[in-house]
Amino acid sequence: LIRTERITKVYRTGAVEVGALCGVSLEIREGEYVGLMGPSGSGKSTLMHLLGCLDTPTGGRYWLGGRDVTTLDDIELARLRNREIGFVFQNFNLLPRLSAGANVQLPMVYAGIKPRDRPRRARELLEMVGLGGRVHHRSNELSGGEMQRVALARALANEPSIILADEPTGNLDTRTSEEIMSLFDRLADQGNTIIVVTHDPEVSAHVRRVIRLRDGQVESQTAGSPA
Amino acid sequence: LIRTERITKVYRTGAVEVGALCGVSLEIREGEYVGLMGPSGSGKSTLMHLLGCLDTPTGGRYWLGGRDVTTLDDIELARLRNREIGFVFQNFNLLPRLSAGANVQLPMVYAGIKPRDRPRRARELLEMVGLGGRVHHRSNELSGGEMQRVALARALANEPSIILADEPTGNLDTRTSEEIMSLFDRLADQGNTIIVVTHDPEVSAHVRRVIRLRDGQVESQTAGSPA
Ligand SMILES: Nc1ncnc2c1ncn2[C@@H]1O[C@H](COP(=O)(O)OP(=O)(O)OP(=O)(O)O)[C@@H](O)[C@H]1O
Ligand SMILES: Nc1ncnc2c1ncn2[C@@H]1O[C@H](COP(=O)(O)OP(=O)(O)OP(=O)(O)O)[C@@H](O)[C@H]1O
Ligand SMILES: [Mg+2]
Ligand SMILES: [Mg+2]
Repeated sequence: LIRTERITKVYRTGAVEVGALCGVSLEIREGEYVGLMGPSGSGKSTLMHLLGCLDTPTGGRYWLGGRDVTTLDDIELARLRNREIGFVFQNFNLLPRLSAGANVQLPMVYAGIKPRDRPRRARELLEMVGLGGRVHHRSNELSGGEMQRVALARALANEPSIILADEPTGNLDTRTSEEIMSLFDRLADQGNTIIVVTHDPEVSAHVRRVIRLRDGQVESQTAGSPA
Repeated sequence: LIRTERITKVYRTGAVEVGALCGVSLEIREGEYVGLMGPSGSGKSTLMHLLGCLDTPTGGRYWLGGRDVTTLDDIELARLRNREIGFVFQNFNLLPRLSAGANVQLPMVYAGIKPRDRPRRARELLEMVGLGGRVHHRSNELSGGEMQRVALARALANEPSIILADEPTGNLDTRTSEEIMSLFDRLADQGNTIIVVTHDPEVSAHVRRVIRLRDGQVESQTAGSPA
């Protein structure tokens, strides 16, 4: 489903060049439940943005569902992102002045879901992440962990078959974190493809395969939870 | 040093009122090394903002250094925050277009540190958190864990005697997280007063006392690391 061949990403900022990813080749089959780990600054978010078609690589190839994404035009890319991929951002990326419910409905608007169906679906998704009581709260009036869960609910708005979650439990206490991971476990059991960035061993214990990055390269790949 | 008596905080958003803190009384002596834990939404960040004089309680009393903070005017409060308290925000709160070094220098400007001394001090603080190579990078060009560490370096800019850190390791891998906690350990050994919000038992294992919140109230207080 997801195949990359030596993808690289270099950020140019002013006179400085930062090699965030240096030749990453990996293959993730449909329905796999993968953890992505590695030190701070090793390139996890960069890789996730490339896999989620939110950014383009500086070099290398990326095939999604057998199609080379560089051959897709902007409209096809946007449609793919909106219908097939759910992305949970490390910094949540919510619209601060919109309510939690409105944030979750936003992807549904672009997917053409009927207006009368959206509020109920948004409420159900927020209840699934434990925020049924916060539907009408503005996202800038929520706690860190609450915003993080709204970002997850929004990522699931269009029932994507590929879920990319960048540190979905970083701001959550142990019990809430377990509730979120059992939600991911259910989504994995339903046959969805899931990639979770984490540095928490309790989170990576749920996945079936771990890819470890270091300095922009794949350092190791293991099946199941890491030692 | 820090004493609160039944402080409460109610957020009014539109027609809804959210009781974030409901009567919290606690005492923290100079040089104590305290962990603040509790579920997502239990009021940890709210309490930290009140203790850091970044917000005012809806009710109750708060004495800092023996002075009732409600008697201080805005100028005295700003001076206290800038000179005595270092605050690490859960959402980093960096100026995105400024470099890491410029962000760390900002509190020094308000404290009247000479311009020629600021760059070296900022560099030293960034090196202390492992970011010596990122001094001139804009903070919106950094990874999540890198931004978090710039926020910590900035909080230490004026060598505050009280350090309030809201989830300082949420975005860090285990090894970087340990480096940051050994920095906090050193600051504690030097006699600074430290309060760290965390939900990570490996972080709370470093502190000498844990205060647990639930639904806006103190649920328990223990000495040393929690079970
Ligand atoms: N600006 C605000 N306006 C309205 N309600 C708020 C605001 N900030 C926080 N709240 C609410 O107050 C409660 C406590 O929030 P707080 O941020 O203190 O929790 P927290 O313990 O830090 O949570 P987390 O671990 O998720 O960061 C939450 O339920 C939240 O919805
Ligand atoms: N927009 C950007 N411009 C320039 N450099 C960037 C940008 N985003 C990230 N970087 C750099 O690229 C490297 C990889 O960043 P990335 O965000 O992928 O790391 P990460 O593994 O997600 O880290 P963390 O665990 O701290 O979130 C970092 O060293 C960072 O400084
Ligand atoms: Mg990241
Ligand atoms: Mg918080």
